Amino acid sequence: SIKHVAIYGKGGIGKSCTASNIAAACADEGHRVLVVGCDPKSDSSITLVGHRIPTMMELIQGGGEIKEEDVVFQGYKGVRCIEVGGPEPGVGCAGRGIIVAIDFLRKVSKAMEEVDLVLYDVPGDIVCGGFSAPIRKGLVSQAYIITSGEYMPLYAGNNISKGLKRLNTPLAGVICNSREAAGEREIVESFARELGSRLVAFIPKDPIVQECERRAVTAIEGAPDSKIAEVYRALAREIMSGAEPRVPKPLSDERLLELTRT
Amino acid sequence: SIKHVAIYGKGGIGKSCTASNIAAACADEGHRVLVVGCDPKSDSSITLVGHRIPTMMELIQGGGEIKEEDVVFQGYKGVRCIEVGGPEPGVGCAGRGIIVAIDFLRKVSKAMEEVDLVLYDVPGDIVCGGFSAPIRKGLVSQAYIITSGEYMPLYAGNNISKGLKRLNTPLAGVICNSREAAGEREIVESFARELGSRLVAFIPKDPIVQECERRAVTAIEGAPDSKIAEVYRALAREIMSGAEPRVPKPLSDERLLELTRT
Ligand SMILES: Nc1ncnc2c1ncn2[C@@H]1O[C@H](COP(=O)(O)OP(=O)(O)O)[C@@H](O)[C@H]1O
Ligand SMILES: Nc1ncnc2c1ncn2[C@@H]1O[C@H](COP(=O)(O)OP(=O)(O)O)[C@@H](O)[C@H]1O
Ligand code: SF4
Ligand SMILES: [Mg+2]
Ligand SMILES: [Mg+2]
Repeated sequence: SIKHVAIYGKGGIGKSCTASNIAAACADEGHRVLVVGCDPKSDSSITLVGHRIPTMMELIQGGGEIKEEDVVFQGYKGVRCIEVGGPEPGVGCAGRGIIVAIDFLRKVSKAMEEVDLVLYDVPGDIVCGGFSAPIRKGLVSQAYIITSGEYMPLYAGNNISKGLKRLNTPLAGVICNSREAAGEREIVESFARELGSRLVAFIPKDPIVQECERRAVTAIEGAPDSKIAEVYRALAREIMSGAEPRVPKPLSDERLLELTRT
Repeated sequence: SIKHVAIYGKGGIGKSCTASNIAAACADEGHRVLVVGCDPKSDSSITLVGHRIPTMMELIQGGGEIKEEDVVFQGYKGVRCIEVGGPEPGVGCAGRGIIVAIDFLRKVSKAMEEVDLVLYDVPGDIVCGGFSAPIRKGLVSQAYIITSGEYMPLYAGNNISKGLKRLNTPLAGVICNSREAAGEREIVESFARELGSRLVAFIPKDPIVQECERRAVTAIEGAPDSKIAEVYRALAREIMSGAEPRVPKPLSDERLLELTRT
């Protein structure tokens, strides 16, 4: 059966970078992967395809007939990518856009069925009904929260876990994308444990990631023998082998402050 | 006539800190101020009131009769504060919450009429129809964008300007809250100029701000003779004397990348 996995986290924390490297690592192991970019920044697929691709919302708003090859793009080792795109600034609903795009994709393409893994890259700054659309539509079977040891990304992560709890959706694990903050690993391990989950990956901050990004490739493709590529491969295996996802138990605001003050 | 001013910017860029210091500086000059916190983090008023205050959404969701003193709190030199609060994570719409809260406030209180300045502290990570609610409802007469010289906050600022343009709302100016990035002042000055606006304040990064925040006071109250307090006072005078707000001309994605690569 197809795994539908969402990666949620604060803007700028490393969702797209991590998701695209996971996708590339899974493709290396022979899995068929579809990446669905749900961030209005539409930058989930640049390192997989080699350049920015048109968004579904741009195409839908433009009118006219749309075929599968207008929205689904193939990248590294056959990874397929779509970018939902954002609402028209100031008027639309980012969340409704995700639903419109997914419904449209189903009409023009079989991409959602002919894969082993669908990865949703979703911003977690605002945990509203809109951004939880992939979950409310019953698409996502498990979610990962990506954070660092700093207060703001943890606050966003905790808020995401409140949304997951409210929607009775299991949390499969917490990923720490290191910002080299003091005591980061212990803080994020405690955070994951208190949520009733666990830390599934500690991704070091590594300049190779940005070098590859500048060349519009993932670290998996651009530096396959590097230590960081191995970290992404291990995370990809974890995601495909499946953890025991559990509905999270969010922390109180006081506890979250305590945890980051240590 | 009452000035309704919105301050938009990416999460963590310094909206609440800047808005509360502006409010305190305006109160020092004898202006009557109301701060409306529209960020689901509900931390716009902590340094004005001295502690976190209950949010309107919590009270409204709790049911029961609500009086003015349950939602409107007085802080430093009589500054009045309300926190809208966020949607229930995963289900509500952060934007609709703002409209519900403002309509409710009007029913229980005259706070919106008995002031000279209403400051809306609004997150700008997602520029959807929801967060532009204060604008669409005709409340906000002018907006300020707060950013640093880094790509992510500038990207959010540019997206906000697209929303302002779409809603034909004037941009009164750009505020740079320094992150001490290389060439920051020049980058943000160019950004402001190309939007058809101008840089109205360059706020240095200053440890006094965080020291005061830990004591739950603004820099205006906690360090009135400091250089940073003077910067906030100058910005407060700029906001009250009014710039010539103009509808912005957003930059293209390519130009924005170019600007931050210099
Ligand atoms: N492990 C890492 N080491 C170094 N840089 C990283 C790492 N992960 C992400 N980054 C950098 O952080 C920035 C933000 O990452 P991105 O994936 O775009 O965040 P998001 O999708 O959450 O907004 C990118 O420039 C990326 O190169
Ligand atoms: N000029 C400044 N100098 C030093 N620290 C600052 C400054 N402005 C904001 N900060 C700090 O940055 C953090 C984020 O600011 P905040 O106002 O909460 O952001 P936002 O409301 O945009 O999410 C706070 O901890 C605050 O103390
Ligand atoms: S549901 Fe979320 S994305 Fe949609 S309009 Fe409301 S706040 Fe914006
Ligand atoms: Mg991204
Ligand atoms: Mg704030």
